[in-house]
Amino acid sequence: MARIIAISNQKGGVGKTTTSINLGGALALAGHRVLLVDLDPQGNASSGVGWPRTEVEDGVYDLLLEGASVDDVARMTDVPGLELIPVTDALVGAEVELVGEMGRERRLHSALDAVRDRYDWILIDCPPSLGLLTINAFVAADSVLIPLQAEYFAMEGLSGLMNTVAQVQKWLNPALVREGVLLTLQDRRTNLGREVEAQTREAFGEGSDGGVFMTTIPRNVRLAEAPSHGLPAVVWAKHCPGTRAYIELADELLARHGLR
Amino acid sequence: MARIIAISNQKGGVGKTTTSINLGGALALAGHRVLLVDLDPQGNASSGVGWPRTEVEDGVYDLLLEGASVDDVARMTDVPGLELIPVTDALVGAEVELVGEMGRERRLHSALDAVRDRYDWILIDCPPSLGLLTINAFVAADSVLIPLQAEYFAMEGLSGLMNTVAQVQKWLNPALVREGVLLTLQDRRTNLGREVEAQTREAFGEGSDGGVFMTTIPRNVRLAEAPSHGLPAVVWAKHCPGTRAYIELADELLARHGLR
Ligand SMILES: Nc1ncnc2c1ncn2[C@@H]1O[C@H](COP(=O)(O)OP(=O)(O)OP(=O)(O)O)[C@@H](O)[C@H]1O
Ligand SMILES: Nc1ncnc2c1ncn2[C@@H]1O[C@H](COP(=O)(O)OP(=O)(O)OP(=O)(O)O)[C@@H](O)[C@H]1O
Ligand SMILES: [Mg+2]
Ligand SMILES: [Mg+2]
Repeated sequence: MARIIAISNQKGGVGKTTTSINLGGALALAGHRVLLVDLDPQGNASSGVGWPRTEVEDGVYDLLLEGASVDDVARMTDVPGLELIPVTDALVGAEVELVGEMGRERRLHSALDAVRDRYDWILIDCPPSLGLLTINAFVAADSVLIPLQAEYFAMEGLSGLMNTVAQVQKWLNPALVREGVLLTLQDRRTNLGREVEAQTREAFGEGSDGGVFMTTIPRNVRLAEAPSHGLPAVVWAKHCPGTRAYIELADELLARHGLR
Repeated sequence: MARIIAISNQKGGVGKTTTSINLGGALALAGHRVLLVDLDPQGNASSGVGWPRTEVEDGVYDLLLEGASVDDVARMTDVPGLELIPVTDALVGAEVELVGEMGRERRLHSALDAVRDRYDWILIDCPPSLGLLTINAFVAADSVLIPLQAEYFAMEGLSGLMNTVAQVQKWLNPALVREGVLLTLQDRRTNLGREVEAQTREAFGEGSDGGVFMTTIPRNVRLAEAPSHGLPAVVWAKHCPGTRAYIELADELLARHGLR
Protein backbone atom coordinates (compact mmCIF):
# COMPACT_ATOMS: atom_id res chain seq x y z
CA MET A 1 0.00 0.00 0.00
CA ALA A 2 1.72 3.13 -1.21
CA ARG A 3 2.45 6.08 0.99
CA ILE A 4 1.48 9.14 -1.03
CA ILE A 5 3.67 12.22 -0.46
CA ALA A 6 3.06 15.69 -1.88
CA ILE A 7 6.37 17.53 -2.36
CA SER A 8 5.36 21.13 -2.00
CA ASN A 9 6.43 24.71 -1.31
CA GLN A 10 4.90 27.78 -2.98
CA LYS A 11 8.36 29.43 -2.97
CA GLY A 12 10.03 28.95 -6.31
CA GLY A 13 13.27 27.15 -6.94
CA VAL A 14 13.69 25.48 -3.55
CA GLY A 15 14.33 22.01 -4.96
CA LYS A 16 10.85 20.46 -5.15
CA THR A 17 11.50 18.88 -8.53
CA THR A 18 15.10 17.92 -7.76
CA THR A 19 13.85 16.23 -4.59
CA SER A 20 10.95 14.46 -6.36
CA ILE A 21 13.29 13.06 -9.02
CA ASN A 22 16.15 12.04 -6.75
CA LEU A 23 14.22 10.79 -3.74
CA GLY A 24 12.06 8.82 -6.18
CA GLY A 25 15.17 7.52 -7.93
CA ALA A 26 16.88 6.58 -4.66
CA LEU A 27 13.82 4.66 -3.44
CA ALA A 28 13.58 2.82 -6.77
CA LEU A 29 17.29 1.93 -6.65
CA ALA A 30 16.63 0.52 -3.18
CA GLY A 31 14.09 -1.86 -4.72
CA HIS A 32 10.84 0.01 -4.04
CA ARG A 33 8.06 0.54 -6.59
CA VAL A 34 7.75 4.29 -7.08
CA LEU A 35 5.27 6.40 -9.04
CA LEU A 36 6.34 9.99 -9.70
CA VAL A 37 3.43 12.31 -10.52
CA ASP A 38 4.41 15.56 -12.24
CA LEU A 39 1.78 18.11 -11.25
CA ASP A 40 3.61 21.23 -12.44
CA PRO A 41 2.72 22.69 -15.87
CA GLN A 42 6.43 23.50 -16.29
CA GLY A 43 6.97 19.73 -16.64
CA ASN A 44 10.46 19.79 -15.09
CA ALA A 45 10.12 16.43 -13.32
CA SER A 46 8.98 14.86 -16.60
CA SER A 47 11.95 16.15 -18.59
CA GLY A 48 14.28 15.40 -15.68
CA VAL A 49 13.50 11.68 -16.05
CA GLY A 50 13.51 11.67 -19.82
CA TRP A 51 9.92 12.52 -20.87
CA PRO A 52 9.82 16.21 -21.93
CA ARG A 53 6.38 17.80 -22.51
CA THR A 54 6.91 17.91 -26.25
CA GLU A 55 7.24 14.15 -26.49
CA VAL A 56 4.11 12.99 -24.66
CA GLU A 57 0.47 13.16 -25.66
CA ASP A 58 -1.29 11.98 -22.51
CA GLY A 59 -0.50 12.86 -18.96
CA VAL A 60 -1.78 14.19 -15.68
CA TYR A 61 -4.16 16.65 -17.43
CA ASP A 62 -6.11 13.69 -18.80
CA LEU A 63 -6.24 12.17 -15.32
CA LEU A 64 -7.72 15.37 -13.86
CA LEU A 65 -10.03 16.52 -16.66
CA GLU A 66 -10.60 13.71 -19.17
CA GLY A 67 -11.44 10.85 -16.85
CA ALA A 68 -8.29 8.90 -17.74
CA SER A 69 -6.94 6.26 -15.38
CA VAL A 70 -3.36 5.90 -14.15
CA ASP A 71 -2.99 2.93 -16.53
CA ASP A 72 -3.77 5.18 -19.47
CA VAL A 73 -1.04 7.70 -18.67
CA ALA A 74 1.74 6.22 -16.52
CA ARG A 75 5.00 5.35 -18.24
CA MET A 76 8.28 3.62 -17.46
CA THR A 77 11.50 5.55 -17.10
CA ASP A 78 15.12 4.46 -17.55
CA VAL A 79 15.22 3.73 -13.82
CA PRO A 80 13.82 0.26 -13.03
CA GLY A 81 10.99 0.60 -10.53
CA LEU A 82 10.42 4.30 -11.23
CA GLU A 83 7.30 5.16 -13.22
CA LEU A 84 6.10 8.63 -14.22
CA ILE A 85 2.80 10.36 -14.92
CA PRO A 86 4.08 13.13 -17.18
CA VAL A 87 2.96 16.66 -17.95
CA THR A 88 1.56 17.71 -21.31
CA ASP A 89 1.11 21.26 -22.65
CA ALA A 90 -2.62 21.10 -21.81
CA LEU A 91 -1.84 21.27 -18.08
CA VAL A 92 -1.16 25.02 -18.37
CA GLY A 93 -4.93 25.56 -18.59
CA ALA A 94 -5.90 23.03 -15.92
CA GLU A 95 -6.27 25.31 -12.90
CA VAL A 96 -8.69 27.62 -14.67
CA GLU A 97 -10.60 24.68 -16.20
CA LEU A 98 -10.89 22.95 -12.82
CA VAL A 99 -12.50 25.96 -11.11
CA GLY A 100 -16.04 25.08 -12.21
CA GLU A 101 -15.72 21.28 -12.15
CA MET A 102 -17.46 18.97 -9.72
CA GLY A 103 -15.19 17.54 -7.02
CA ARG A 104 -12.43 19.80 -8.36
CA GLU A 105 -10.13 19.26 -5.38
CA ARG A 106 -10.53 15.47 -5.38
CA ARG A 107 -9.67 14.58 -8.98
CA LEU A 108 -6.13 13.40 -8.28
CA HIS A 109 -7.22 11.55 -5.14
CA SER A 110 -9.76 9.42 -7.02
CA ALA A 111 -7.21 8.46 -9.66
CA LEU A 112 -4.36 7.60 -7.29
CA ASP A 113 -6.46 5.79 -4.71
CA ALA A 114 -7.34 3.23 -7.36
CA VAL A 115 -3.68 2.18 -7.77
CA ARG A 116 -2.28 2.46 -4.23
CA ASP A 117 -1.69 -1.27 -3.97
CA ARG A 118 0.62 -1.28 -6.99
CA TYR A 119 3.30 0.97 -5.56
CA ASP A 120 5.29 1.46 -2.36
CA TRP A 121 5.66 5.23 -2.78
CA ILE A 122 3.81 7.85 -4.83
CA LEU A 123 5.59 11.22 -4.96
CA ILE A 124 3.74 14.26 -6.31
CA ASP A 125 5.88 17.16 -7.61
CA CYS A 126 3.90 20.37 -6.99
CA PRO A 127 4.12 23.74 -8.75
CA PRO A 128 5.29 26.92 -6.92
CA SER A 129 1.80 27.95 -5.88
CA LEU A 130 -1.01 27.09 -3.45
CA GLY A 131 -3.67 26.83 -6.16
CA LEU A 132 -5.96 24.01 -7.27
CA LEU A 133 -3.17 21.72 -8.50
CA THR A 134 -1.37 21.83 -5.14
CA ILE A 135 -4.71 21.43 -3.34
CA ASN A 136 -5.39 18.30 -5.41
CA ALA A 137 -2.01 16.98 -4.28
CA PHE A 138 -2.81 17.73 -0.61
CA VAL A 139 -6.15 15.93 -0.87
CA ALA A 140 -4.59 12.90 -2.58
CA ALA A 141 -1.63 12.69 -0.19
CA ASP A 142 -1.03 11.03 3.17
CA SER A 143 1.65 13.62 3.90
CA VAL A 144 3.44 16.77 2.72
CA LEU A 145 7.23 16.94 2.40
CA ILE A 146 8.47 20.52 2.38
CA PRO A 147 11.80 21.28 0.68
CA LEU A 148 13.17 24.51 2.11
CA GLN A 149 16.03 26.51 0.63
CA ALA A 150 18.09 27.78 3.53
CA GLU A 151 17.44 31.47 2.73
CA TYR A 152 15.16 34.26 3.96
CA PHE A 153 12.32 34.35 1.39
CA ALA A 154 11.78 30.59 1.59
CA MET A 155 11.51 30.75 5.37
CA GLU A 156 9.08 33.65 5.10
CA GLY A 157 6.75 31.55 2.98
CA LEU A 158 6.35 28.72 5.49
CA SER A 159 3.47 30.22 7.45
CA GLY A 160 1.39 30.59 4.29
CA LEU A 161 2.11 26.99 3.37
CA MET A 162 1.25 25.64 6.85
CA ASN A 163 -1.94 27.74 6.75
CA THR A 164 -3.01 26.04 3.52
CA VAL A 165 -2.20 22.60 4.95
CA ALA A 166 -4.38 23.45 7.98
CA GLN A 167 -7.23 24.55 5.71
CA VAL A 168 -7.04 21.30 3.76
CA GLN A 169 -6.98 19.32 7.02
CA LYS A 170 -10.10 21.16 8.14
CA TRP A 171 -12.19 20.95 4.99
CA LEU A 172 -10.87 18.24 2.69
CA ASN A 173 -8.39 15.74 4.15
CA PRO A 174 -8.29 15.45 7.96
CA ALA A 175 -5.73 12.64 7.73
CA LEU A 176 -3.08 14.81 6.05
CA VAL A 177 0.13 15.09 8.06
CA ARG A 178 3.55 16.67 7.58
CA GLU A 179 6.11 14.16 6.35
CA GLY A 180 8.95 16.51 7.23
CA VAL A 181 10.94 19.58 6.26
CA LEU A 182 14.02 19.08 4.08
CA LEU A 183 16.75 21.72 4.04
CA THR A 184 17.97 22.06 0.46
CA LEU A 185 20.61 24.04 -1.41
CA GLN A 186 22.31 24.32 1.94
CA ASP A 187 25.62 26.11 2.36
CA ARG A 188 26.72 25.77 5.98
CA ARG A 189 29.74 27.98 5.38
CA THR A 190 27.45 31.03 5.30
CA ASN A 191 25.84 32.68 8.33
CA LEU A 192 22.56 32.78 6.44
CA GLY A 193 22.54 29.02 5.81
CA ARG A 194 23.43 28.20 9.42
CA GLU A 195 20.88 30.65 10.84
CA VAL A 196 18.00 29.48 8.67
CA GLU A 197 18.82 25.85 9.54
CA ALA A 198 18.91 26.62 13.27
CA GLN A 199 15.61 28.51 13.17
CA THR A 200 13.93 25.80 11.14
CA ARG A 201 15.05 22.97 13.46
CA GLU A 202 13.91 25.07 16.40
CA ALA A 203 10.49 25.73 14.89
CA PHE A 204 9.67 22.25 13.56
CA GLY A 205 11.73 19.96 15.76
CA GLU A 206 13.64 16.98 14.41
CA GLY A 207 11.24 14.17 15.20
CA SER A 208 9.92 11.55 12.83
CA ASP A 209 6.50 13.16 13.30
CA GLY A 210 7.06 15.76 10.62
CA GLY A 211 10.20 17.41 11.93
CA VAL A 212 13.23 18.59 9.99
CA PHE A 213 15.20 15.73 8.43
CA MET A 214 18.73 15.20 9.75
CA THR A 215 19.78 14.85 6.11
CA THR A 216 20.37 18.17 4.38
CA ILE A 217 20.97 18.51 0.63
CA PRO A 218 24.09 20.51 -0.24
CA ARG A 219 24.40 22.71 -3.30
CA ASN A 220 26.11 20.46 -5.87
CA VAL A 221 26.24 21.34 -9.56
CA ARG A 222 25.76 17.68 -10.60
CA LEU A 223 22.16 17.92 -9.38
CA ALA A 224 21.60 20.86 -11.77
CA GLU A 225 23.34 19.14 -14.67
CA ALA A 226 21.52 15.79 -14.49
CA PRO A 227 18.16 16.96 -15.93
CA SER A 228 19.77 17.78 -19.27
CA HIS A 229 20.59 14.05 -19.51
CA GLY A 230 17.02 13.01 -18.66
CA LEU A 231 18.19 11.01 -15.67
CA PRO A 232 18.11 11.50 -11.89
CA ALA A 233 21.51 12.48 -10.52
CA VAL A 234 21.37 9.38 -8.28
CA VAL A 235 21.69 7.36 -11.50
CA TRP A 236 23.73 9.65 -13.74
CA ALA A 237 26.30 10.81 -11.13
CA LYS A 238 26.32 7.96 -8.63
CA HIS A 239 29.10 9.25 -6.41
CA CYS A 240 28.57 12.97 -6.14
CA PRO A 241 27.70 14.65 -2.82
CA GLY A 242 24.18 15.46 -4.05
CA THR A 243 23.51 11.79 -4.87
CA ARG A 244 24.86 10.64 -1.51
CA ALA A 245 22.59 13.12 0.24
CA TYR A 246 19.45 11.92 -1.54
CA ILE A 247 20.32 8.27 -0.87
CA GLU A 248 20.79 9.22 2.77
CA LEU A 249 17.40 10.98 2.69
CA ALA A 250 15.72 7.86 1.29
CA ASP A 251 17.25 5.81 4.12
CA GLU A 252 16.08 8.32 6.72
CA LEU A 253 12.57 8.30 5.26
CA LEU A 254 12.46 4.51 5.31
CA ALA A 255 13.73 4.48 8.89
CA ARG A 256 10.99 6.93 9.91
CA HIS A 257 8.49 4.34 8.68
CA GLY A 258 10.20 1.34 10.24
CA LEU A 259 11.29 0.04 6.84
CA ARG A 260 15.06 0.04 7.45
CA MET B 1 6.32 59.23 -18.68
CA ALA B 2 7.19 55.99 -16.98
CA ARG B 3 8.42 52.94 -18.82
CA ILE B 4 6.51 50.00 -17.34
CA ILE B 5 8.46 46.75 -17.14
CA ALA B 6 7.06 43.35 -16.10
CA ILE B 7 9.78 41.24 -14.47
CA SER B 8 8.66 37.72 -15.24
CA ASN B 9 9.58 34.05 -15.56
CA GLN B 10 7.28 31.18 -14.62
CA LYS B 11 10.33 29.23 -13.39
CA GLY B 12 10.68 29.61 -9.65
CA GLY B 13 13.62 31.12 -7.83
CA VAL B 14 15.40 32.69 -10.81
CA GLY B 15 15.79 36.10 -9.20
CA LYS B 16 12.64 37.96 -10.29
CA THR B 17 12.13 39.53 -6.87
CA THR B 18 15.83 40.15 -6.24
CA THR B 19 16.00 41.90 -9.64
CA SER B 20 12.83 43.95 -9.02
CA ILE B 21 14.13 45.18 -5.68
CA ASN B 22 17.71 45.90 -6.69
CA LEU B 23 17.14 47.26 -10.18
CA GLY B 24 14.44 49.46 -8.67
CA GLY B 25 16.77 50.51 -5.88
CA ALA B 26 19.64 51.24 -8.27
CA LEU B 27 17.44 53.40 -10.51
CA ALA B 28 16.15 55.31 -7.46
CA LEU B 29 19.71 55.87 -6.18
CA ALA B 30 20.51 57.28 -9.63
CA GLY B 31 17.79 59.91 -9.09
CA HIS B 32 14.88 58.31 -10.94
CA ARG B 33 11.33 58.07 -9.59
CA VAL B 34 10.51 54.38 -9.33
CA LEU B 35 7.31 52.53 -8.46
CA LEU B 36 7.74 48.87 -7.52
CA VAL B 37 4.53 46.83 -7.87
CA ASP B 38 4.53 43.53 -5.96
CA LEU B 39 2.22 41.20 -7.90
CA ASP B 40 3.19 37.96 -6.18
CA PRO B 41 0.97 36.64 -3.35
CA GLN B 42 4.19 35.52 -1.61
CA GLY B 43 4.89 39.21 -1.01
CA ASN B 44 8.67 38.83 -1.17
CA ALA B 45 9.31 42.17 -2.89
CA SER B 46 7.21 43.89 -0.22
CA SER B 47 9.09 42.37 2.70
CA GLY B 48 12.39 42.86 0.87
CA VAL B 49 11.87 46.64 0.96
CA GLY B 50 10.49 46.73 4.49
CA TRP B 51 6.72 46.20 4.15
CA PRO B 52 5.89 42.58 5.01
CA ARG B 53 2.35 41.31 4.27
CA THR B 54 1.47 41.19 7.94
CA GLU B 55 2.03 44.95 8.35
CA VAL B 56 -0.10 46.34 5.52
CA GLU B 57 -3.85 46.49 5.11
CA ASP B 58 -4.22 47.78 1.56
CA GLY B 59 -2.28 46.78 -1.47
CA VAL B 60 -2.35 45.50 -5.00
CA TYR B 61 -5.42 43.31 -4.31
CA ASP B 62 -7.46 46.45 -3.70
CA LEU B 63 -6.17 47.91 -6.96
CA LEU B 64 -7.29 44.84 -8.92
CA LEU B 65 -10.55 43.95 -7.19
CA GLU B 66 -11.77 46.83 -5.00
CA GLY B 67 -11.42 49.72 -7.42
CA ALA B 68 -8.67 51.39 -5.40
CA SER B 69 -6.31 53.87 -7.05
CA VAL B 70 -2.51 53.89 -6.87
CA ASP B 71 -2.78 56.84 -4.46
CA ASP B 72 -4.78 54.72 -2.06
CA VAL B 73 -2.19 51.94 -1.84
CA ALA B 74 1.31 53.13 -2.80
CA ARG B 75 3.77 53.75 0.02
CA MET B 76 7.27 55.17 0.52
CA THR B 77 10.19 52.94 1.33
CA ASP B 78 13.46 53.72 3.11
CA VAL B 79 14.99 54.37 -0.30
CA PRO B 80 14.31 57.95 -1.51
CA GLY B 81 12.57 57.81 -4.87
CA LEU B 82 11.46 54.19 -4.49
CA GLU B 83 7.75 53.64 -3.80
CA LEU B 84 5.97 50.32 -3.38
CA ILE B 85 2.51 48.90 -3.98
CA PRO B 86 2.61 46.06 -1.45
CA VAL B 87 0.97 42.67 -1.21
CA THR B 88 -1.66 41.79 1.38
CA ASP B 89 -2.89 38.31 2.39
CA ALA B 90 -6.00 38.80 0.24
CA LEU B 91 -3.93 38.50 -2.94
CA VAL B 92 -3.75 34.71 -2.48
CA GLY B 93 -7.35 34.50 -3.69
CA ALA B 94 -7.05 37.07 -6.47
CA GLU B 95 -6.48 34.78 -9.46
CA VAL B 96 -9.60 32.73 -8.74
CA GLU B 97 -11.66 35.86 -7.97
CA LEU B 98 -10.54 37.56 -11.19
CA VAL B 99 -11.67 34.68 -13.43
CA GLY B 100 -15.26 35.90 -13.70
CA GLU B 101 -14.60 39.64 -13.54
CA MET B 102 -15.12 42.07 -16.40
CA GLY B 103 -11.87 43.25 -18.04
CA ARG B 104 -10.03 40.76 -15.83
CA GLU B 105 -6.75 41.04 -17.75
CA ARG B 106 -6.78 44.86 -17.83
CA ARG B 107 -7.23 45.73 -14.16
CA LEU B 108 -3.59 46.57 -13.48
CA HIS B 109 -3.27 48.45 -16.76
CA SER B 110 -6.11 50.84 -15.90
CA ALA B 111 -4.64 51.59 -12.50
CA LEU B 112 -1.06 52.17 -13.64
CA ASP B 113 -1.90 54.12 -16.79
CA ALA B 114 -3.46 56.79 -14.60
CA VAL B 115 -0.13 57.52 -12.84
CA ARG B 116 2.44 57.05 -15.64
CA ASP B 117 3.41 60.72 -15.58
CA ARG B 118 4.43 60.56 -11.91
CA TYR B 119 7.24 58.05 -12.32
CA ASP B 120 10.20 57.33 -14.57
CA TRP B 121 10.08 53.55 -14.11
CA ILE B 122 7.38 51.15 -12.93
CA LEU B 123 8.68 47.64 -12.22
CA ILE B 124 6.20 44.79 -11.70
CA ASP B 125 7.43 41.73 -9.76
CA CYS B 126 5.54 38.71 -11.13
CA PRO B 127 4.80 35.35 -9.47
CA PRO B 128 6.26 32.06 -10.79
CA SER B 129 3.31 31.32 -13.06
CA LEU B 130 1.68 32.39 -16.35
CA GLY B 131 -1.76 32.93 -14.79
CA LEU B 132 -4.02 35.96 -14.56
CA LEU B 133 -1.69 38.01 -12.35
CA THR B 134 1.20 37.70 -14.82
CA ILE B 135 -1.19 38.35 -17.71
CA ASN B 136 -2.28 41.55 -15.96
CA ALA B 137 1.37 42.55 -15.75
CA PHE B 138 1.92 41.84 -19.48
CA VAL B 139 -1.13 43.92 -20.43
CA ALA B 140 -0.03 46.82 -18.21
CA ALA B 141 3.59 46.75 -19.35
CA ASP B 142 5.55 48.27 -22.20
CA SER B 143 8.08 45.45 -21.95
CA VAL B 144 9.01 42.17 -20.27
CA LEU B 145 12.38 41.67 -18.58
CA ILE B 146 13.21 37.99 -18.17
CA PRO B 147 15.59 36.97 -15.36
CA LEU B 148 17.11 33.60 -16.26
CA GLN B 149 19.02 31.38 -13.85
CA ALA B 150 21.88 29.88 -15.83
CA GLU B 151 20.64 26.29 -15.37
CA TYR B 152 18.74 23.68 -17.40
CA PHE B 153 15.16 23.89 -16.05
CA ALA B 154 15.07 27.67 -16.38
CA MET B 155 16.19 27.48 -20.00
CA GLU B 156 13.58 24.81 -20.70
CA GLY B 157 10.84 27.16 -19.54
CA LEU B 158 11.65 29.97 -21.96
CA SER B 159 9.56 28.70 -24.88
CA GLY B 160 6.43 28.56 -22.71
CA LEU B 161 7.08 32.11 -21.53
CA MET B 162 7.69 33.46 -25.06
CA ASN B 163 4.52 31.67 -26.17
CA THR B 164 2.49 33.52 -23.55
CA VAL B 165 4.08 36.83 -24.52
CA ALA B 166 3.10 36.14 -28.14
CA GLN B 167 -0.48 35.34 -27.10
CA VAL B 168 -0.72 38.59 -25.16
CA GLN B 169 0.71 40.51 -28.13
CA LYS B 170 -1.91 38.94 -30.36
CA TRP B 171 -4.99 39.39 -28.20
CA LEU B 172 -4.39 42.01 -25.52
CA ASN B 173 -1.33 44.25 -25.93
CA PRO B 174 0.21 44.47 -29.42
CA ALA B 175 2.73 47.04 -28.21
CA LEU B 176 4.36 44.67 -25.71
CA VAL B 177 8.07 44.05 -26.41
CA ARG B 178 10.90 42.18 -24.74
CA GLU B 179 13.05 44.47 -22.59
CA GLY B 180 15.79 41.87 -22.42
CA VAL B 181 17.00 38.65 -20.84
CA LEU B 182 19.09 38.90 -17.67
CA LEU B 183 21.38 36.03 -16.67
CA THR B 184 21.15 35.64 -12.91
CA LEU B 185 22.73 33.47 -10.22
CA GLN B 186 25.51 32.98 -12.74
CA ASP B 187 28.57 30.90 -11.94
CA ARG B 188 30.95 31.08 -14.89
CA ARG B 189 33.31 28.61 -13.25
CA THR B 190 30.88 25.78 -14.09
CA ASN B 191 30.37 24.23 -17.52
CA LEU B 192 26.63 24.46 -16.97
CA GLY B 193 26.73 28.20 -16.32
CA ARG B 194 28.93 28.89 -19.34
CA GLU B 195 26.88 26.65 -21.65
CA VAL B 196 23.52 28.13 -20.67
CA GLU B 197 24.94 31.64 -21.11
CA ALA B 198 26.32 30.80 -24.56
CA GLN B 199 23.05 29.21 -25.70
CA THR B 200 21.00 32.12 -24.39
CA ARG B 201 23.14 34.78 -26.07
CA GLU B 202 22.99 32.74 -29.27
CA ALA B 203 19.19 32.42 -29.13
CA PHE B 204 18.27 35.98 -28.14
CA GLY B 205 21.18 38.04 -29.40
CA GLU B 206 22.74 40.84 -27.39
CA GLY B 207 21.05 43.86 -28.96
CA SER B 208 19.19 46.63 -27.18
CA ASP B 209 16.05 45.32 -28.90
CA GLY B 210 15.35 42.71 -26.26
CA GLY B 211 18.61 40.76 -26.35
CA VAL B 212 20.58 39.36 -23.46
CA PHE B 213 22.10 42.07 -21.24
CA MET B 214 25.89 42.25 -21.15
CA THR B 215 25.56 42.57 -17.37
CA THR B 216 25.15 39.24 -15.59
CA ILE B 217 24.30 38.90 -11.91
CA PRO B 218 26.70 36.65 -9.98
CA ARG B 219 25.67 34.47 -7.07
CA ASN B 220 26.50 36.62 -4.00
CA VAL B 221 25.19 35.80 -0.53
CA ARG B 222 24.69 39.51 0.33
CA LEU B 223 21.78 39.56 -2.14
CA ALA B 224 20.12 36.72 -0.19
CA GLU B 225 20.81 38.33 3.19
CA ALA B 226 19.51 41.82 2.41
CA PRO B 227 15.75 40.97 2.49
CA SER B 228 15.95 40.08 6.17
CA HIS B 229 16.94 43.72 6.76
CA GLY B 230 14.06 45.06 4.69
CA LEU B 231 16.43 46.90 2.36
CA PRO B 232 17.70 46.36 -1.19
CA ALA B 233 21.28 45.05 -1.23
CA VAL B 234 22.22 48.11 -3.31
CA VAL B 235 21.51 50.16 -0.15
CA TRP B 236 22.38 47.71 2.63
CA ALA B 237 25.61 46.31 1.13
CA LYS B 238 26.81 49.10 -1.12
CA HIS B 239 30.08 47.54 -2.18
CA CYS B 240 29.35 43.86 -2.70
CA PRO B 241 29.61 42.21 -6.15
CA GLY B 242 25.83 41.74 -6.31
CA THR B 243 25.23 45.46 -5.73
CA ARG B 244 27.82 46.44 -8.34
CA ALA B 245 26.15 44.13 -10.86
CA TYR B 246 22.68 45.65 -10.32
CA ILE B 247 24.07 49.19 -10.57
CA GLU B 248 25.76 48.15 -13.79
CA LEU B 249 22.44 46.69 -14.99
CA ALA B 250 20.64 49.96 -14.26
CA ASP B 251 23.29 51.83 -16.29
CA GLU B 252 22.94 49.39 -19.17
CA LEU B 253 19.15 49.74 -19.11
CA LEU B 254 19.41 53.54 -19.13
CA ALA B 255 21.90 53.41 -22.00
CA ARG B 256 19.52 51.18 -23.99
CA HIS B 257 16.97 54.01 -23.71
CA GLY B 258 19.41 56.81 -24.47
CA LEU B 259 19.28 58.07 -20.91
CA ARG B 260 23.00 57.69 -20.06
N1 LIG C 1 21.16 20.70 -4.27
C1 LIG C 1 21.25 21.33 -5.44
N2 LIG C 1 22.45 21.66 -5.94
C2 LIG C 1 22.57 22.32 -7.12
N3 LIG C 1 21.53 22.70 -7.88
C3 LIG C 1 20.30 22.38 -7.44
C4 LIG C 1 20.08 21.68 -6.21
N4 LIG C 1 18.75 21.50 -6.05
C5 LIG C 1 18.17 22.08 -7.12
N5 LIG C 1 19.10 22.61 -7.96
C6 LIG C 1 18.86 23.40 -9.19
O1 LIG C 1 18.26 24.60 -8.75
C7 LIG C 1 17.18 24.97 -9.62
C8 LIG C 1 15.88 24.96 -8.82
O2 LIG C 1 15.60 23.63 -8.38
P1 LIG C 1 14.19 22.93 -8.69
O3 LIG C 1 13.75 23.22 -10.09
O4 LIG C 1 14.31 21.50 -8.30
O5 LIG C 1 13.27 23.71 -7.65
P2 LIG C 1 11.69 23.76 -7.63
O6 LIG C 1 11.29 24.08 -6.24
O7 LIG C 1 11.11 22.52 -8.22
O8 LIG C 1 11.38 24.99 -8.59
P3 LIG C 1 9.93 25.47 -9.10
O9 LIG C 1 9.38 26.27 -7.95
O10 LIG C 1 10.19 26.29 -10.32
O11 LIG C 1 9.13 24.22 -9.36
C9 LIG C 1 17.20 23.98 -10.76
O12 LIG C 1 17.96 24.52 -11.83
C10 LIG C 1 17.89 22.75 -10.16
O13 LIG C 1 18.55 21.97 -11.13
N1 LIG D 1 22.48 36.78 -7.33
C1 LIG D 1 22.08 36.18 -6.21
N2 LIG D 1 22.99 35.75 -5.30
C2 LIG D 1 22.60 35.10 -4.17
N3 LIG D 1 21.33 34.83 -3.85
C3 LIG D 1 20.37 35.25 -4.71
C4 LIG D 1 20.68 35.95 -5.92
N4 LIG D 1 19.52 36.23 -6.57
C5 LIG D 1 18.53 35.73 -5.80
N5 LIG D 1 19.05 35.13 -4.67
C6 LIG D 1 18.31 34.39 -3.64
O1 LIG D 1 17.80 33.23 -4.29
C7 LIG D 1 16.45 32.98 -3.88
C8 LIG D 1 15.53 33.11 -5.09
O2 LIG D 1 15.55 34.43 -5.57
P1 LIG D 1 14.22 35.26 -5.79
O3 LIG D 1 13.27 35.03 -4.67
O4 LIG D 1 14.59 36.67 -6.09
O5 LIG D 1 13.67 34.55 -7.12
P2 LIG D 1 12.21 34.64 -7.71
O6 LIG D 1 12.32 34.33 -9.17
O7 LIG D 1 11.57 35.94 -7.35
O8 LIG D 1 11.47 33.46 -6.96
P3 LIG D 1 9.89 33.12 -7.05
O9 LIG D 1 9.73 32.35 -8.31
O10 LIG D 1 9.62 32.29 -5.82
O11 LIG D 1 9.16 34.44 -7.06
C9 LIG D 1 16.14 34.00 -2.78
O12 LIG D 1 16.41 33.40 -1.52
C10 LIG D 1 17.11 35.14 -3.08
O13 LIG D 1 17.43 35.87 -1.92
MG1 LIG E 1 9.74 22.30 -9.79
MG1 LIG F 1 9.74 36.29 -6.39
